Amino acid sequence: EDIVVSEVQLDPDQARVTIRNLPDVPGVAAHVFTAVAEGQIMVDMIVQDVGQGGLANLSFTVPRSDLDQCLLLLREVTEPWAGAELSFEKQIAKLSVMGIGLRSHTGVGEKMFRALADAGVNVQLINTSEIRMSAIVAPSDGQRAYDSLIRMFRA
Amino acid sequence: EDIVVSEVQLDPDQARVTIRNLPDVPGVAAHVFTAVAEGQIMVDMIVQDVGQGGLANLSFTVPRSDLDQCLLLLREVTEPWAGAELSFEKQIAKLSVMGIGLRSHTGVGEKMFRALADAGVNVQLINTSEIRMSAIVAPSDGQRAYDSLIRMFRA
Ligand SMILES: C[C@@H](O)[C@H](N)C(=O)O
Ligand SMILES: C[C@@H](O)[C@H](N)C(=O)O
Repeated sequence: EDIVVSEVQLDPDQARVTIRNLPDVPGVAAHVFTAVAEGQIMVDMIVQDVGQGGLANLSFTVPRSDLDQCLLLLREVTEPWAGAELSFEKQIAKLSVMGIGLRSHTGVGEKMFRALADAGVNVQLINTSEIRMSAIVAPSDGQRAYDSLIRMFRA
Repeated sequence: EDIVVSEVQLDPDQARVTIRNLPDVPGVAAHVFTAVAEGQIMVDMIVQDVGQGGLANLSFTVPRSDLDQCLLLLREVTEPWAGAELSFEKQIAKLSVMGIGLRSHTGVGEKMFRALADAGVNVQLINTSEIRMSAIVAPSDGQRAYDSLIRMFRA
């Protein structure tokens, strides 16, 4: 059985914000998160993949109750960046598989994504570390994804 | 002083792989990570931001010594996906700020990114959780980024 995975979590209370076409230069992430911190907004998961052509995209999650305030701050901070596009998803479901040594146990990621796939759940965002692997899915998929992960990891 | 941040780490021994234009449908992430797991390859940081137009990008890091094997497996698994593009960076520097409650302390992300910005370091990828915030930067920026983070967090 899977003793490396200690817990499976479903967090249905966050929202996701995405900023596309940020200038991919030093200081931009700092500007964004300084603005968000000024709003006392808790940022949970930040995801940025590599940029292309001098532009980068950035997504992060916040408590749903902070979304409006967050968007207000972001509109202001992204205003000087002409091409930047702000978008958001008010309802998301965040699934997390937690444990220790999740990367040295090469099977955990595979199992997590297979469990989600078997449940027909599309993975929208991924963010992982050695102790927590998280996937964002549509809110309507949250429960089914959670059940599938529980079965997979017998957590 | 910052008691919430317990440690700053520089990991100069990983490589980054990116797959662009993956079909954004259930089962794709599972396929990718099953293939990688079959190669016994340790995946550290996985980052996937939201897709667009039915396509998604996915990046992850592996030990540099596993890069060639990883690319071999990925070429095979992505072959059926016509538009998928594989790219990689053999040398990266991964900076991590570690502690507890990193998201509830709204200042930590802001400080981390400001420290990197002040050092003139461009952030290529971001992956965060409550206990670890990681940024991938160019290998030539690794030491300077590390020094700047140490100063910021007096860790
Ligand atoms: C996009 C953003 O992360 C930028 N590369 C920065 O370093 O701030
Ligand atoms: C791109 C990949 O994550 C896909 N959305 C999946 O669910 O497998």
